[in-house]
Amino acid sequence: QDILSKNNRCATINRNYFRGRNIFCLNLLSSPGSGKTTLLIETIKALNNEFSVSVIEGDQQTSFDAERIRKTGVKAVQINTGKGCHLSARKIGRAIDELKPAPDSLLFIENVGNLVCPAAFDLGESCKVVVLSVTEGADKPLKYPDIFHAADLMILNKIDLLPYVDFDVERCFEYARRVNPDIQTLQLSATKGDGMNSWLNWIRQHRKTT
Amino acid sequence: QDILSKNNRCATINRNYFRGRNIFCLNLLSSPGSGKTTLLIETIKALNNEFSVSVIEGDQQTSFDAERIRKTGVKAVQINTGKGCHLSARKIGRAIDELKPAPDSLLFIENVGNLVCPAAFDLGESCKVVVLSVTEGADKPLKYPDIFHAADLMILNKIDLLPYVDFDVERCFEYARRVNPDIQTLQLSATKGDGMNSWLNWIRQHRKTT
Ligand SMILES: Nc1nc2c(ncn2[C@@H]2O[C@H](COP(=O)(O)OP(=O)(O)OP(=O)(O)O)[C@@H](O)[C@H]2O)c(=O)[nH]1
Ligand SMILES: Nc1nc2c(ncn2[C@@H]2O[C@H](COP(=O)(O)OP(=O)(O)OP(=O)(O)O)[C@@H](O)[C@H]2O)c(=O)[nH]1
Ligand SMILES: [Mg+2]
Ligand SMILES: [Mg+2]
Ligand SMILES: [Zn+2]
Ligand SMILES: [Zn+2]
Repeated sequence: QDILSKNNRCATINRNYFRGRNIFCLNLLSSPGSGKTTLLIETIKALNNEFSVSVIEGDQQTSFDAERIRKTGVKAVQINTGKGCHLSARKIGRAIDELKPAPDSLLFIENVGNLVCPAAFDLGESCKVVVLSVTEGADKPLKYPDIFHAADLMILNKIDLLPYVDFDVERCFEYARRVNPDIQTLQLSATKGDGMNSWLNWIRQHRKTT
Repeated sequence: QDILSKNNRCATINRNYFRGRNIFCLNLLSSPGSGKTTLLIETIKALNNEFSVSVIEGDQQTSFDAERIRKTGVKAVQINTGKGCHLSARKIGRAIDELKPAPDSLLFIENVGNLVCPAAFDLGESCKVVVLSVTEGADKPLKYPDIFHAADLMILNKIDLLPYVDFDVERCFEYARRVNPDIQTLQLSATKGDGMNSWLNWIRQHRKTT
């Protein structure tokens, strides 16, 4: 319990930093390979003229994801967690010092691919967004409930693969609402572009109201 | 560190239990939704007349997976880990008491869907098998190296979806061998059946030699 209370103190410092500079910070969560980085790249391409965007990447090893993000032209810092299975608010605090995100900007944190532990660690973000891909099965919200309970928005990704998998979209969203009645839901394909507009509008809208 | 040494003492007890009864125990690891349960169901259907099979299921919540396994006619015990992100040897020890797997049998442990933490916890198994699906991306062995380093076998699943995703099979296997030069690799489709024979033969062969 001591780890969480230390983490929450750092999270409060981060949140005050973001609020003081009007930075809208999103914490992206998912299983490994659900499409977080692909979604971020397409999001940056669509919003880059509208907002200043920067990204903090979290992975056990490699800086592949930060390198993919930097190719879009925006700043990205890579955190390697080693044996660690989630990002902590302390690590984010240090990354913010390095990244120096602009005031009034969008900051995306791509967490380590893990549907369990990141749910418990507040990073100081404005909202948590959980990404689930249709290839993982519709039962995940009930089997891995904590992260769907902690999320403000659930994005169902890879809907271009729906013709090839056995996946019931409405049932999956119903499961998510069973775990978290307030969760909002969107469906899209990060590679094909379907549904991206509803995600971009969600960002525009929540940036103002959060 | 104390957690791991306590776990390892329980793992040794489990391993002696298995050895004493000639039980071949496999610990299946993957991201959420890579296809562990689907693979187990198809494996049981193929081997059920040859061996006695039983299964220990690990999930944060629900007993969906144990119920799916029981529909094949074999015994299954469900462990719910709650906030826990991996199975421990102690939990397996208790499940063995409940399950009472037959001598000379096959015992599958389906771990919690998580490519990070389960790598560090010895359950007393004969071998660790990591399942990766083609929809997750070929970079996973380098980004989540510990679990590929710990595994004896890597199964690439959902190869029926290769035509619809950008995935280089040889590169992925090369990445896995970079992290673990001794890892063996197989590719299959648990739903379509392609490649299942090489997996069944791997089981038959390793059961004798391990
Ligand atoms: N068909 C399809 N593939 C997608 C989509 N989005 C991502 N992918 C593919 O899914 C794989 C993983 O994508 P990434 O963006 O690397 O996933 P990630 O969540 O960032 O993965 P980690 O950071 O390793 O946890 C890649 O092969 C992508 O091309 C999509 O909408 N449709
Ligand atoms: N196309 C295709 N889909 C598959 C294959 N194997 C599994 N699936 C699908 O993948 C989804 C997840 O399968 P599961 O077997 O539940 O995966 P799991 O690894 O047991 O998931 P968790 O226990 O929740 O971590 C389901 O929709 C399956 O139908 C395959 O070889 N090809
Ligand atoms: Mg990524
Ligand atoms: Mg399963
Ligand atoms: Zn963890
Ligand atoms: Zn863990």
